[in-house]
Amino acid sequence: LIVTENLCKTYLIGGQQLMAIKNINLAISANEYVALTGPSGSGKSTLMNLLGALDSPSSGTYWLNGKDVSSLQDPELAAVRNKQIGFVFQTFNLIPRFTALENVALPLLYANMGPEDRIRMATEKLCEVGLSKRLHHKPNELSGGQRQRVAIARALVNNPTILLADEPTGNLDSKTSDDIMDLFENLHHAGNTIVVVTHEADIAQRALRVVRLTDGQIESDIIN
Amino acid sequence: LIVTENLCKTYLIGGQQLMAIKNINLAISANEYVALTGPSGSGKSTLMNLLGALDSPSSGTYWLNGKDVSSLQDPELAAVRNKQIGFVFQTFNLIPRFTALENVALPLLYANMGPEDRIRMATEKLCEVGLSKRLHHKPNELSGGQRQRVAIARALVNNPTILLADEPTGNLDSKTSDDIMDLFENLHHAGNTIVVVTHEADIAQRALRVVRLTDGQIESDIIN
Ligand SMILES: Nc1ncnc2c1ncn2[C@@H]1O[C@H](COP(=O)(O)OP(=O)(O)OP(=O)(O)O)[C@@H](O)[C@H]1O
Ligand SMILES: Nc1ncnc2c1ncn2[C@@H]1O[C@H](COP(=O)(O)OP(=O)(O)OP(=O)(O)O)[C@@H](O)[C@H]1O
Ligand SMILES: [Mg+2]
Ligand SMILES: [Mg+2]
Repeated sequence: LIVTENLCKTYLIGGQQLMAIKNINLAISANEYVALTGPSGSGKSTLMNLLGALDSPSSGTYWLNGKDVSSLQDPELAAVRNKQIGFVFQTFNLIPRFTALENVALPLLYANMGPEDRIRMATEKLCEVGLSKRLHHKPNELSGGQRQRVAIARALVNNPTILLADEPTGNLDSKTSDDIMDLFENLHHAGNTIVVVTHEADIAQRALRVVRLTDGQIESDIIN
Repeated sequence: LIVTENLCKTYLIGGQQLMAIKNINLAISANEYVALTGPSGSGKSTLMNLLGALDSPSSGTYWLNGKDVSSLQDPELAAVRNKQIGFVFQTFNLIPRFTALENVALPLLYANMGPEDRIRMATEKLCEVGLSKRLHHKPNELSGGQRQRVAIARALVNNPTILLADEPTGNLDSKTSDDIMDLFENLHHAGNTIVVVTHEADIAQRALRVVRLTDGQIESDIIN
């Protein structure tokens, strides 16, 4: 499903090359559940952004469903990002002037759903993450963990075949964390593919495979 | 050092009153090390913002060092916020167009330090949090955990007597987390006061007292 070959991402800063990820060779099959771990700064978010087709590599290739992602153009690229992939950003990336409900309903514009169905579906997702009483709050009227859950609901609302979640429980207490991980497991049991970046050992243990990055490279890739 | 009496914060939203915190009575002495825990949305950040004099309560009183904080005006209020208190925000609140070094040096403007001393002090703090190689990166050129550590360095740079840290390790791997908690313990052993909001049990265990919030009120207040 996901295959990368010698994937590299280099930044130019202060006149120097900084290799955020170097020669990543990764293969993830459909219906896998992978945890991506590693120290702060090791390249996890960079890799996730490439897998989510939100960024392009400096070199190397990324095949998604057998297609070279760098050859994709809109509208196909937009469809991949919005319908096939659900992405939970490490910094949430919510739209400040939209309410929780409006933020979560947004990807459904790609699902050819009428406005009533979009509201109903978005409401359902927000209830699943425990935010039934916060539908009409804007991001600055929500706590950190509530914003994180809006980002999670938005990633799940299109029933994606691939969920890419970058540290989805960093702002959540353990009970709420468990609820979110249960949701992810439901998605997995329905046949979908999950990649979760996490710093927490107990979250990583719930995955079936753990890939560890250090200094932009894969240090280990172990079946749980 | 910190005394609150019937502290309340209420928001008006959708025509309704939302009591984020209700009748908080809290007393923290100098040189205490307190963990503040509780479910997502329970009022922890709201309380921290009040303790940091970054926001004012809807009702109730907050005495800091024996003074009623609501009676403070600039420049005394600004001095309290910038010299006496170090605040690590849950969402970091870094200045996007400033580098890590410039962000950390900013509070030192209140310390009457010349520019060379400010650069030296800010560099030292960034090295202490492991960012010696990221001094000239702007926030959008840093990973999530690196931004979090810039926020921590900025809170520590003025050697505050009170450190208020709102989920300071949420984006950090366990080794980096331990390093940060060691820094906090050094500050504590030097006689200062620490309040840390955390969802992680092992971080809470390093404190000497644990205050738990639920639904805006103190549920328990226990010596560790
Ligand atoms: N501006 C606002 N208007 C309305 N409600 C608000 C506003 N800001 C916060 N709230 C609500 O106040 C409650 C407390 O928020 P707070 O940020 O203090 O929670 P928290 O304990 O820090 O949560 P977390 O662990 O998720 O960070 C939340 O339920 C939130 O929805
Ligand atoms: N625009 C940029 N310019 C220069 N360097 C960058 C840029 N963006 C990221 N980096 C660097 O690339 C490296 C990898 O960043 P990345 O965000 O992928 O790390 P991460 O593993 O997600 O870390 P964390 O666990 O802290 O979130 C970091 O060392 C970071 O400083
Ligand atoms: Mg990251
Ligand atoms: Mg909070």
